[in-house]
Amino acid sequence: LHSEEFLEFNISDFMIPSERVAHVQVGNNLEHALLVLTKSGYTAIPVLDPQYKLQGLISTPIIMDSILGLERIEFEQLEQKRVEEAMNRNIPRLDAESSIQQSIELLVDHPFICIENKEGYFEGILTRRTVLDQLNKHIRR
Amino acid sequence: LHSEEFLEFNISDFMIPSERVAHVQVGNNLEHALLVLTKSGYTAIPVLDPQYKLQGLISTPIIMDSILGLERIEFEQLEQKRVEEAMNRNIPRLDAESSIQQSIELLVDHPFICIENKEGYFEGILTRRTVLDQLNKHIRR
Ligand SMILES: Nc1ncnc2c1ncn2[C@@H]1O[C@@H]2COP(=O)(O)O[C@H]3[C@@H](O)[C@H](n4cnc5c(N)ncnc54)O[C@@H]3COP(=O)(O)O[C@H]2[C@H]1O
Ligand SMILES: Nc1ncnc2c1ncn2[C@@H]1O[C@@H]2COP(=O)(O)O[C@H]3[C@@H](O)[C@H](n4cnc5c(N)ncnc54)O[C@@H]3COP(=O)(O)O[C@H]2[C@H]1O
Repeated sequence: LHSEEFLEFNISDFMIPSERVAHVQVGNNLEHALLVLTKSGYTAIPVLDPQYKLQGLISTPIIMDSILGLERIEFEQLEQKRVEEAMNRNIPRLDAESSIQQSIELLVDHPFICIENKEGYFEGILTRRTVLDQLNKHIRR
Repeated sequence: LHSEEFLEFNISDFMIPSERVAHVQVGNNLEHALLVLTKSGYTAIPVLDPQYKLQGLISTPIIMDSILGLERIEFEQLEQKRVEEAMNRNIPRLDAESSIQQSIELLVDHPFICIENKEGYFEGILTRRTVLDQLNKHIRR
């Protein structure tokens, strides 16, 4: 493993840029969010506000859990609830100057990490797939 | 990076053993599968048959896509459809003697890999988190 090469990873080169990241807005309802997730095929996506700043993360487990009643999943509630009520606000972020070590540490517990610039604008996401792909190429020499 | 150590990974030591893996049966309906996914908090889990052999994988994207109508997601269809109709049957597997290189190569495209023994019985799963955790400890020396 040629450690210096592997560790010279540049986040900007490897992140999925914001224009290619499926996302929803804080004000959307959960029915809309579930449709976006279903059509994109992703299980979790970022939540942005109208200023394009990162506010949280919404996922199918979060949505389903929010409408889980005593006896059944109450799908009729999806229209009534908003993304900002259910979303996970506590999400890790990095900026484009962060190191691969910081990225890997966070990717242990998070399938993707949001990248934002110094002003807090959403720039893209770094995924586990990207890092594992680099690791795979690396150990194949 | 002490490559020899890192690559001496033993799958049996690092996999989540079958008794701790949430799963469903081929004959369950999608409403049951969605409840298991929601209560466990996972987005995708293995599908087994009554002989405890691995048959496929079911996920919230697969379930939602299978009931996606022209105008809305048709939740009432969940009771009518079975796991075996919707599940992804084309899933990669490894046995406990496989190498970390084989594991990493598959984990590039799959969040977890099913481990089965020589007779085809389900033994457990190896997750991206486990491999990234090892990588993280490794680069911190
Ligand atoms: N349309 C597709 N084409 C090919 N492979 C697909 C795919 N959808 C999912 N996968 C595979 O499944 C993994 C898990 O996807 P999931 O949606 O749960 O979890 C995803 C999703 O929550 C998020 N994500 C990835 N790309 C995204 C995007 N363009 N927009 C929004 N969120 C994204 O990052 C997580 C980790 O992504 P990662 O690539 O490491 O891992 C992905 C990828 O290996
Ligand atoms: N209850 C929980 N406690 C702590 N962290 C949690 C968690 N549920 C999810 N996570 C975190 O979210 C990641 C993605 O979970 P997901 O359910 O989409 O994707 C999971 C799920 O599809 C499957 N999986 C993991 N553990 C499982 C289990 N015990 N039974 C069945 N499937 C499991 O393997 C995928 C990758 O798992 P991985 O651990 O790499 O990655 C997990 C883990 O980092």
